[in-house]
Amino acid sequence: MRKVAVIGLGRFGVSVAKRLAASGVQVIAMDRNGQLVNEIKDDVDLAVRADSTDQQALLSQNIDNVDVAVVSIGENFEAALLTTVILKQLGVPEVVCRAQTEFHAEIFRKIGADRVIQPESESGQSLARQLANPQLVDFIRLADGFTLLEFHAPASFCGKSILSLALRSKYDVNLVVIRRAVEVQQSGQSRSIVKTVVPKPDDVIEPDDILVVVGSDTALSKLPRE
Amino acid sequence: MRKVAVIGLGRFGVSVAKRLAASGVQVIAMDRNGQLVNEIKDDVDLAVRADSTDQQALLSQNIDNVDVAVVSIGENFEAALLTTVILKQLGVPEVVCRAQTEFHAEIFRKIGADRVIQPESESGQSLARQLANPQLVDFIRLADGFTLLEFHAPASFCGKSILSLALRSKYDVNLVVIRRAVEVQQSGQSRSIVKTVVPKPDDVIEPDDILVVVGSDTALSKLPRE
Ligand SMILES: Nc1ncnc2c1ncn2[C@@H]1O[C@H](COP(=O)(O)OP(=O)(O)OP(=O)(O)O)[C@@H](O)[C@H]1O
Ligand SMILES: Nc1ncnc2c1ncn2[C@@H]1O[C@H](COP(=O)(O)OP(=O)(O)OP(=O)(O)O)[C@@H](O)[C@H]1O
Repeated sequence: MRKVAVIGLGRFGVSVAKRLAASGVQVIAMDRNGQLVNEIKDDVDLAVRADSTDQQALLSQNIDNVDVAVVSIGENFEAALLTTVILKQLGVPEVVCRAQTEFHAEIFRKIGADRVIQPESESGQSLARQLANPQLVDFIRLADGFTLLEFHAPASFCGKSILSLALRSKYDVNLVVIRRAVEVQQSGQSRSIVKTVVPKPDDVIEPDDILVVVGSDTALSKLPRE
Repeated sequence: MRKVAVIGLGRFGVSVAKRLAASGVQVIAMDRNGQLVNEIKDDVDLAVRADSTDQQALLSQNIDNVDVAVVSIGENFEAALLTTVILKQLGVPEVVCRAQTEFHAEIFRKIGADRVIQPESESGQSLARQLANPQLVDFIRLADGFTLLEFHAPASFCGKSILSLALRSKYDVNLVVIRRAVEVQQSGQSRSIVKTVVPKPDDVIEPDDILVVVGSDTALSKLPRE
């Protein structure tokens, strides 16, 4: 079972730790602030009060045995750097660091961080993407620059069959599923529920359909939006 | 053309403003700190130094005519609240507020924010989702009993074209992407990397291909495994 250490229980660290634990990953949460450790202990497998720049403290908690360590120490940049260096020296396969700016991010990479996250910048870009594409419902990053994207069917697609749209050859995207509102009769009343449909070649796109597609960001940006 | 105002040029605000401008949206960036306004003026349509709690200042910049206003004032919570209230009074259709905590988020919603973003919490969940699923695909958004499954291409599929396999009509599953090992030449050495491919109708399945498919659990259980 995947074992992840989250060091630094600010808003970012707490969010990572709780969400990981909820997904069935084994989580060790660490902070030098005892109160924060206390607040999270019911949500994770192990909550430890310790100074992460102390190699002994890390070893005594078997942090060297985790698959991933997330270093989410914010303002204390030196502590974050030192913790990262120690973790790589202890052989932790993947170390993810939260950085305040691109400058900080560069330094984390140079000292061995496998991945660097800038929350404000990431979620700023995520919001911008949604505001620029109001039909966007959700998207998920897949590996290798591929994204899974949900958006309202553009008017130009409606009434056309999946086959005739030829999304793969025209746009290099794959239509994964369609979410469609359908009328259901339930105890004498008609109500609308959303059904997930695996699109067949002869299926016709309806207005209000939500299309779930996969493709590279470049390919997705070429899809019609209106 | 979509017109968005970004008020507060911290890391989040700058990220939203620049990414929006790059997507072809008309952006007005505002901050009371002249230096920040100066730093962004080449990246947006209009960069204004002003106090956003001053209704006159907002009106003189036609902020009441934007489609969306993003209030990304961080530490100055009262200013963020007041700005939000003014924007809704001026009739801005959509006001998005950046909140520091769930408590702040609640208050923004109560005073009329249409949307509230908590960057640290959002990107923490996004990282957790990726760490919990190293192949980076999320099954939860494909609700309604649909699952995304990755499996080695069965021998019976190899050498066949995607079109001839007719997965959708035969098995009621959708082939999302194929992960395929390819040889790459890098500085005189040949190495193998895994590429993610959007399958085209004429593509032929190769041995060792990993097929990523979507379908109901029942449908997936009927796929050949050998
Ligand atoms: N040497 C250390 N060992 C363990 N924990 C530490 C150490 N130094 C700082 N921390 C912890 O890191 C946590 C996060 O730090 P801080 O709150 O500065 O980060 P932040 O990036 O502002 O957080 P947020 O995720 O809320 O934006 C704090 O709870 C702090 O106690
Ligand atoms: N009344 C105001 N009018 C205009 N701008 C303001 C006002 N009050 C604060 N600001 C600006 O809001 C900006 C963002 O605030 P601050 O840096 O506190 O936010 P933050 O949330 O910490 O930012 P980040 O996005 O980097 O996390 C600052 O540049 C500040 O000058």
